[in-house]
Amino acid sequence: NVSHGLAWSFYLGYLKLVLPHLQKSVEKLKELNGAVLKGAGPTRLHILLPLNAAVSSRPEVDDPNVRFHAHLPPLEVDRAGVRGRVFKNSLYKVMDAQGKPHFCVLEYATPLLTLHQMSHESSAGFGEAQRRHQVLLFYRTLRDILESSLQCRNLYRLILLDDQRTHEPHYLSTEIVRH
Amino acid sequence: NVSHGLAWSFYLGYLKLVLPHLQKSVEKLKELNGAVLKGAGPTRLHILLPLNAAVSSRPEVDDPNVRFHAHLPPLEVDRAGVRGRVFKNSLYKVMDAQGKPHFCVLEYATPLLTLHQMSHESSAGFGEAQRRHQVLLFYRTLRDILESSLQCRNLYRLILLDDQRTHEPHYLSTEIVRH
Ligand SMILES: Nc1nc(=O)c2ncn([C@@H]3O[C@@H]4COP(=O)(O)O[C@H]5[C@@H](O)[C@H](n6cnc7c(N)ncnc76)O[C@@H]5COP(=O)(O)O[C@@H]3[C@@H]4O)c2[nH]1
Repeated sequence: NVSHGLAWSFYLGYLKLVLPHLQKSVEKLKELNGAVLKGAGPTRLHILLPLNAAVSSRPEVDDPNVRFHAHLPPLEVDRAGVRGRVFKNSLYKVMDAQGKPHFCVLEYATPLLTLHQMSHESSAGFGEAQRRHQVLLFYRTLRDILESSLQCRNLYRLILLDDQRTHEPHYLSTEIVRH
Repeated sequence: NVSHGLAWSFYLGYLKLVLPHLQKSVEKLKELNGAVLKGAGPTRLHILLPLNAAVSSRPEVDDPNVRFHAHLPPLEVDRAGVRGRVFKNSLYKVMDAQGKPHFCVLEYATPLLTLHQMSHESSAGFGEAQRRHQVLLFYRTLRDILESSLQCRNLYRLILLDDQRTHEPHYLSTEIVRH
């Protein structure tokens, strides 16, 4: 089951590593100039999950109210023979409907890119019809893993994006701000 | 099927991106001082696949004849909302049985780390008994994907490592040199 493995891989190989370091990374960031991050409590990674797995490299393309602001200081880890493998997150400035800015760390769930590309490779074994089902399975598996994780408690927000609504010009920023 | 998805993810999200750039990256590397890479033909990524999924962060731990030499110049790509995501490979100096050095780009297949960790998480759904089977399935799926890939043709070496032989002090360097 493709999504089951991708969700576990996303957690074990990435989220478990980076989420506990987010708070410290953000505190080192001069570009914030004392600006406060969205939401009370610890710094959370906002993980965007489009139901149609249509992941953009830059969210500005989906909604100009979501703007890249700064890189967080990177984490460097020796991993599986790759020396100093770099894990670097992106801080965004999200404008709400009143024009007020909200700063938050966000990205799309990268494994959805794999699901999208696999659905176009005939030898990969599944097509566009099963893809939506795989995205939902990925979301539910990831949600369950994260809810049971002590290391990642309260350090994330999972944001499911309905492709029936992506034509709305500020759907993305609205969803991020309300989560 | 966990390994099927991990092999596709490894290809679509990583190998397809980095392998075509390896040759150019190596040519920019001053630390080689004109030293020639192992093997005639294009620069290949040597991918280590231990059958027991026991992936080390540093191969020196498994065989002191495998030594980190230099970082290749990184590739930076905007991907899924992560701006300037860094892909950086490691060049190693591998001493053979005659003490002659061979330079090559190598790493363990990182998804095997996921398999290893999943086999210890009860809620992930498989244990150590199925793990060896999953590693073999990962290897065969990856081999088939890479053999049909036009972009990655001849740019890799898959090196299966038999855990029955890892007690031999220079098993790793010997396997790398002979592939
Ligand atoms: N947003 C984001 N930023 C990251 O730095 C990152 N690193 C991993 N991931 C995602 O976490 C999961 C676990 O990663 P793992 O390393 O086991 O597999 C990785 C790994 O085997 C290989 N790979 C990807 N990036 C690198 C890299 N920079 N160096 C070496 N190997 C890499 O290719 C697989 C698939 O990568 P992605 O398809 O980008 O998504 C991964 C994956 O879903 C990331 N996601």
